Amino acid sequence: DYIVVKALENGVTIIGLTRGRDTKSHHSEKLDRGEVMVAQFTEFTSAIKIRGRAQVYTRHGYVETGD
Amino acid sequence: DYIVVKALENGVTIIGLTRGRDTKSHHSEKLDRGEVMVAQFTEFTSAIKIRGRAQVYTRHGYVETGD
Amino acid sequence: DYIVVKALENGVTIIGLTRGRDTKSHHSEKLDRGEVMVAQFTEFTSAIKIRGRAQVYTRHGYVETGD
Amino acid sequence: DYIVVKALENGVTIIGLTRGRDTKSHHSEKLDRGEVMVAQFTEFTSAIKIRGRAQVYTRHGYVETGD
Amino acid sequence: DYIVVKALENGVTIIGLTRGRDTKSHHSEKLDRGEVMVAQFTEFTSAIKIRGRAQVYTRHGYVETGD
Amino acid sequence: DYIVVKALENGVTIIGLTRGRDTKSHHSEKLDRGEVMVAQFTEFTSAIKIRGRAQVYTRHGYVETGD
Amino acid sequence: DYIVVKALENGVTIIGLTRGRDTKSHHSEKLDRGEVMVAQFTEFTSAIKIRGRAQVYTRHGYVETGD
Amino acid sequence: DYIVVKALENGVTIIGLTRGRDTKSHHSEKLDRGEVMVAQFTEFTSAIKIRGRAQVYTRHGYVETGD
Amino acid sequence: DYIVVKALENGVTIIGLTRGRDTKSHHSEKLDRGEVMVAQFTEFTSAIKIRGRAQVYTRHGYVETGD
Amino acid sequence: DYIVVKALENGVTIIGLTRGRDTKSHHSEKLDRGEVMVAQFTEFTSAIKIRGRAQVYTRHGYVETGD
Amino acid sequence: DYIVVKALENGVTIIGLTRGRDTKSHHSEKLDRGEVMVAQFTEFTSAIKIRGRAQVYTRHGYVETGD
Ligand SMILES: N[C@@H](Cc1c[nH]c2ccccc12)C(=O)O
Ligand SMILES: N[C@@H](Cc1c[nH]c2ccccc12)C(=O)O
Ligand SMILES: N[C@@H](Cc1c[nH]c2ccccc12)C(=O)O
Ligand SMILES: N[C@@H](Cc1c[nH]c2ccccc12)C(=O)O
Ligand SMILES: N[C@@H](Cc1c[nH]c2ccccc12)C(=O)O
Ligand SMILES: N[C@@H](Cc1c[nH]c2ccccc12)C(=O)O
Ligand SMILES: N[C@@H](Cc1c[nH]c2ccccc12)C(=O)O
Ligand SMILES: N[C@@H](Cc1c[nH]c2ccccc12)C(=O)O
Ligand SMILES: N[C@@H](Cc1c[nH]c2ccccc12)C(=O)O
Ligand SMILES: N[C@@H](Cc1c[nH]c2ccccc12)C(=O)O
Ligand SMILES: N[C@@H](Cc1c[nH]c2ccccc12)C(=O)O
Repeated sequence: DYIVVKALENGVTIIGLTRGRDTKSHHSEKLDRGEVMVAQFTEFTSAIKIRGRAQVYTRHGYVETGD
Repeated sequence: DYIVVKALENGVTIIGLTRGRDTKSHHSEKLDRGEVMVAQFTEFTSAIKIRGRAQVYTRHGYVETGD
Repeated sequence: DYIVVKALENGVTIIGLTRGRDTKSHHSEKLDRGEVMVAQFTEFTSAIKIRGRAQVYTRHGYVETGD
Repeated sequence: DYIVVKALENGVTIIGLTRGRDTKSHHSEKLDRGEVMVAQFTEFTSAIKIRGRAQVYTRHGYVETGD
Repeated sequence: DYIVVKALENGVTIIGLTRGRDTKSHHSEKLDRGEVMVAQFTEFTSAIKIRGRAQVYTRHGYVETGD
Repeated sequence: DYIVVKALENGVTIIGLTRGRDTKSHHSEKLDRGEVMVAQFTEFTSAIKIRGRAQVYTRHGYVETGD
Repeated sequence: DYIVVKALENGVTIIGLTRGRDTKSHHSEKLDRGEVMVAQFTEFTSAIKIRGRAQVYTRHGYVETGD
Repeated sequence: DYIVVKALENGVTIIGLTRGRDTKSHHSEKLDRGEVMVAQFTEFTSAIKIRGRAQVYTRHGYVETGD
Repeated sequence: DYIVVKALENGVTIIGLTRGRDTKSHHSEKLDRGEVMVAQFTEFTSAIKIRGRAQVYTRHGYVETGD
Repeated sequence: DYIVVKALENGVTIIGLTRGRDTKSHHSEKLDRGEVMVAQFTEFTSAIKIRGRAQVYTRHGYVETGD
Repeated sequence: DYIVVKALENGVTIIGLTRGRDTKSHHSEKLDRGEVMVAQFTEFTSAIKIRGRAQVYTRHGYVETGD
């Protein structure tokens, strides 16, 4: 399972949150405008947060982040 | 399996409830307006509660939290 | 597998019933109006009861609790 | 696999029948009008009987109990 | 896998036939008019017979028993 | 996997043929008009024969036995 | 996986061919007009031949044997 | 997985090719006009060749052999 | 998983390429016009090449080889 | 699971990010205009980033990278 | 899982990239105009690159390589 994120502006951040008892960010990937990241859920990542203006495609459909 | 939550206002809270005999909150993730969180069910999280105004996308469709 | 419940009034209760030989409530989660809970079936929960006015989304469709 | 039952009157009964060589009731859950129960098949429950006026949603569609 | 049976008259019988070398009835569940039984195939039940007027819902569609 | 058979006349026979090197009948279930049998393939049954006038529902659709 | 065969005349033959290095008939089941046989692929049967006029329903659709 | 072949003329041949390092014919089944063969892929058969005029039904649709 | 190839001319070649570190042809099957070959991916075959005029049916649709 | 990327200009980069505790680039594949790369998620790759103008096809639909 | 490539000109190259820590080409298969290659992902191939004018069919749809 993965999600697809396309940045609509510079500085979009995709934050991987840790799997396990604690929930904290283990990695923040910065995307420039137009870049796309396709990110899986993994042994280390059980939640993903997206900041900034972006298009997000998931199994449950499409949603836009940002205002 | 995961759910997708987009905050429609600041201070939306996504609360992870513990798997197991007890049911209590192990983590509350705060979202600002426009931010999106994609959160799995895991070894530690078997129920999720959402407070504040947000859009929630799940396998069973779309629902809005808040009044 | 999980179900999605949105409270349409304060005091909606989501009751987890125990898996196993006995069937009793191991947890009652209270929801305020507008809050949503997404709850899995688990090693401890094999039946779920919902009291109060709420929207319930499951694999078999949508149903409203309350009068 | 689970079924969804919404009580249309008070006193609706959801009866869990035992898995195994014998078939007898191990639990009867009473529902008040408007309450919903979502119940799985389990290690202890291989058949479920519903008495009283209720809406029943299963993998094979919708059926109403009662006259 | 399960089937769903709604009795359209009193005295509808759902007969569980034994899995294994022999095929005989290990249990007959009586339904009153309007009652519903949802019954799985199990380690002990590999065939089910329905007598009397009833609605039967299975993976292969709907069929009515009785004349 | 199972098939569903509804008898359209008395004396409809559902014959279970043995799994294994030999193919012979291990059981013949007689149905009266209007009765329904839902029968799985099992460790002992790898083929099923139906005699008499009946409706047969399988994964591959509907077929009527008899002339 | 199984196929469904309905005989449209007497003497329709359903021939089970052996699984393994050799391919020969291990069983020929004779059907009378109107009879139906539902036959699985098994540890002993990896190919099935049908002779005479019959309707054959498989995962890939419907085909009629005979001229 | 299996394929379905209906002979449109006498002498249609269904050739089983061996699984493994070598690829040679281990069996040729002759069909008369109107006969149908339903043949699986097996431990010994990883490719199948069809000669003569016939209808062939597979997971990827329908194709006719012969000119 | 398999593919289906129907030769539209004589001398169509279906080439099995080896699975593993090396990629070379382990077998070339010649088809005459109108013949069909249904070929699986196997322990020895992880790529298949088709030369000459033919119809090719795969999980991803239909394509014709040749000019 | 894989994604498909077609470069719409020279110098499109497909960046494989490492699976595990760290998230860094283990490989950058350069594509010239018109070239296509089909890339799986693997033991070493749990996220993929795409820079430059390209068409990206995933399980969740189509998205174009670049401005 | 496999992809299907049909060459629209001579000299189309299908490049297998190695699975594992390194990503380099382990094999380049040359196709002449009209030839088709059906190629799986394997223990040795976790990414595939296509150069030259060709039609590419994958689980996510159709795309043409080349200008
Ligand atoms: N550490 C948490 C992260 C998480 C996943 N889903 C969540 C939902 C809500 C809060 C936290 C989470 C876990 O693995 O379970
Ligand atoms: N601790 C509970 C949490 C839970 C999951 N689903 C529920 C439904 C109702 C109440 C509690 C729950 C469990 O793992 O089972
Ligand atoms: N303790 C019961 C709970 C239950 C599940 N499904 C039911 C249906 C009816 C009555 C009780 C139940 C069990 O695990 O089986
Ligand atoms: N004890 C029975 C209960 C049952 C399941 N399906 C049935 C159908 C008919 C009668 C009884 C049953 C069993 O586990 O098999
Ligand atoms: N004892 C039989 C019951 C049965 C299942 N399917 C059948 C079909 C026909 C006759 C009997 C059966 C068995 O387990 O196999
Ligand atoms: N004894 C046979 C029964 C059978 C199943 N499918 C068949 C098809 C044709 C003839 C016989 C059969 C077997 O288990 O394989
Ligand atoms: N004995 C063969 C039977 C068979 C199955 N599919 C076939 C296709 C062609 C010829 C023979 C066969 C086998 O098990 O493999
Ligand atoms: N012996 C070969 C047969 C085969 C299967 N698919 C093929 C495709 C092309 C050529 C040969 C084959 C194998 O098992 O792999
Ligand atoms: N020997 C290669 C064959 C192969 C499969 N898919 C490919 C794609 C490109 C080039 C070669 C291949 C392997 O098993 O992996
Ligand atoms: N190293 C990370 C890579 C990753 C996957 N999905 C992510 C989402 C956000 C940030 C990093 C990631 C992991 O395997 O989990
Ligand atoms: N060696 C890499 C190849 C690869 C697969 N998917 C990728 C995406 C981007 C870059 C490289 C790759 C791996 O097995 O993981």
